[in-house]
Amino acid sequence: ERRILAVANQKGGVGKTTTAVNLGTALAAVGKKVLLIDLDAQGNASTGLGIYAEDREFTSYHVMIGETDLASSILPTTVKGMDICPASEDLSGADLDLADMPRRAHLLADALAAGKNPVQNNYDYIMIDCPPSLSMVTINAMVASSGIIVPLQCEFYALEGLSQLIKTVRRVKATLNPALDIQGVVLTMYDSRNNLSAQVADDVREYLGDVVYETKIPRNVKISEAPSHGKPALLYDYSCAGSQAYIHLASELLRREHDA
Amino acid sequence: ERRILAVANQKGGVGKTTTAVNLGTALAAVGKKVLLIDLDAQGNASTGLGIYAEDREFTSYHVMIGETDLASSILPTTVKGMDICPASEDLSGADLDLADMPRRAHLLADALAAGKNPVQNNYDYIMIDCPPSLSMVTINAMVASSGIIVPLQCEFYALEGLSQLIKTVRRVKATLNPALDIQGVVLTMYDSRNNLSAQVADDVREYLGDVVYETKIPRNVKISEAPSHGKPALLYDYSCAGSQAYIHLASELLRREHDA
Ligand SMILES: Nc1ncnc2c1ncn2[C@@H]1O[C@H](COP(=O)(O)OP(=O)(O)OP(=O)(O)O)[C@@H](O)[C@H]1O
Ligand SMILES: Nc1ncnc2c1ncn2[C@@H]1O[C@H](COP(=O)(O)OP(=O)(O)OP(=O)(O)O)[C@@H](O)[C@H]1O
Ligand SMILES: [Mg+2]
Ligand SMILES: [Mg+2]
Repeated sequence: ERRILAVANQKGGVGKTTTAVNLGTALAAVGKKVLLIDLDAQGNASTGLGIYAEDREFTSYHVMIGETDLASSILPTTVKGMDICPASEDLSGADLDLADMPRRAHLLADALAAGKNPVQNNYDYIMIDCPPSLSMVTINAMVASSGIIVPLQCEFYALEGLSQLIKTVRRVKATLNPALDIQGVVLTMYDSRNNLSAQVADDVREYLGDVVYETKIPRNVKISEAPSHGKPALLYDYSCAGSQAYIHLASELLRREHDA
Repeated sequence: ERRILAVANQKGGVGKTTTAVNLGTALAAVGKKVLLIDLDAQGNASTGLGIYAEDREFTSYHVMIGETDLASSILPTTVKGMDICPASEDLSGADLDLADMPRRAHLLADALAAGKNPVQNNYDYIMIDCPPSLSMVTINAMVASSGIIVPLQCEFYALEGLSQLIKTVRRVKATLNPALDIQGVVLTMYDSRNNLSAQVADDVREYLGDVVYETKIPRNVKISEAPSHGKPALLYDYSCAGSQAYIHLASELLRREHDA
């Protein structure tokens, strides 16, 4: 059963890239074949996996506007079993560039399914790292996906955008992709020393119930150091609290998938 | 001398809203008349100043598409001497809505200067809180401004987007607003206990020199607690390290303006 998961939240800096990179790595570590699609113009996921700007010939932008097929853009990463379709700065103007294209909301979904040997058949999990907006690029990710993983920072401002995100998911499900659901909400940068984290966690579990993963990702400096070495936290420091939390999250995700 | 400052950085979660709200409050505290314009669809600056969604009749979106004039959208805030033009969720679709409008990059600048008694004449400082993207909404803020304040989180991923931001500012300065310059870069969420913060701070000062403010904003839980009370940190806890840092930043900003 192939799974395409969009990692999305229009609130900035909540841990989308960190979750896509590290959860993807944990799934690859247990033998799943993983593709990461970087849809953020900043290209943090590409850099965090050791793919520097000069190595990115074809990117997710070129794929969406139809200049190249998806297979030609895919590169191996520093993680065995995980490939990437890298991002480029062109994505920041994508909303206008895609506006006049036919099937503009389906460009990514079509690219994943195109041809005699569709790219999506070559992977067990496809993770899509989204930019911090509800733009046409993020809509493309939602249309291409069967589930959404929502990283949620344990902060007051981060709670505020949740209802707008859920509204958008409902709208995409009703009009563009009936298979879409929120696969799970993962609490990130959880700091057990301050009340705010616990308060936000309680509010979210009350509001969303079982959709929220048991696993909380703690605030852990090793996680933020790893990208400067072009590696996910799991390769940079396997035993740190952050890496262990992403390993737990992967097993919780697999259990949910199995039970579904 | 009236100053319009855009608080911008396409990297998410770096402290744009926190800086616009608290620096604005610190300027109001020393007697400056301040207007905050919230251009982010999440509306965090509006909420952080106690303006809840149901109180926002006309918003920055309505102003930009020409449905209302700027003066009709302005509300007082919990801070004496600071008004706000609030945001709404409609902004998330703004790039497409503005695409066909004439002078689409100048809509905000025109609204600020419109009429016999232009709104911009009623304030000493106008701070514009931008969304985490280089979209047409952020371009509007850059075209309307005389300076840009760039909050920069002391993290590796945050450094990555800096060159793209500087490139965009140069392009806007060359084609749309010759008066535009980077007024300053402010280091945020600085954590003196970890090396990463110090390393990023050194890298940025080496790359940008004096553009970087001396004042660093420390990571401080009071800052992230304040928005849940609808108040800026300066009103929530005046003596905490975070509030004091924003007061220092305001005096450093005023000194730069005076010397300029
Ligand atoms: N659990 C954690 N502990 C410590 N730092 C973290 C953690 N998760 C993420 N970070 C750091 O916080 C910052 C924001 O995370 P990240 O870039 O993954 O968020 P994002 O949602 O992808 O941001 P954007 O909205 O800009 O795409 C990064 O510098 C990252 O290294
Ligand atoms: N100095 C600080 N210490 C502790 N927490 C902070 C600090 N500055 C900001 N925060 C918190 O970090 C989070 C991100 O800050 P903020 O929302 O201001 O960033 P932003 O750049 O406006 O985000 P976005 O890109 O989503 O607009 C918020 O929850 C805020 O309360
Ligand atoms: Mg990201
Ligand atoms: Mg903000």
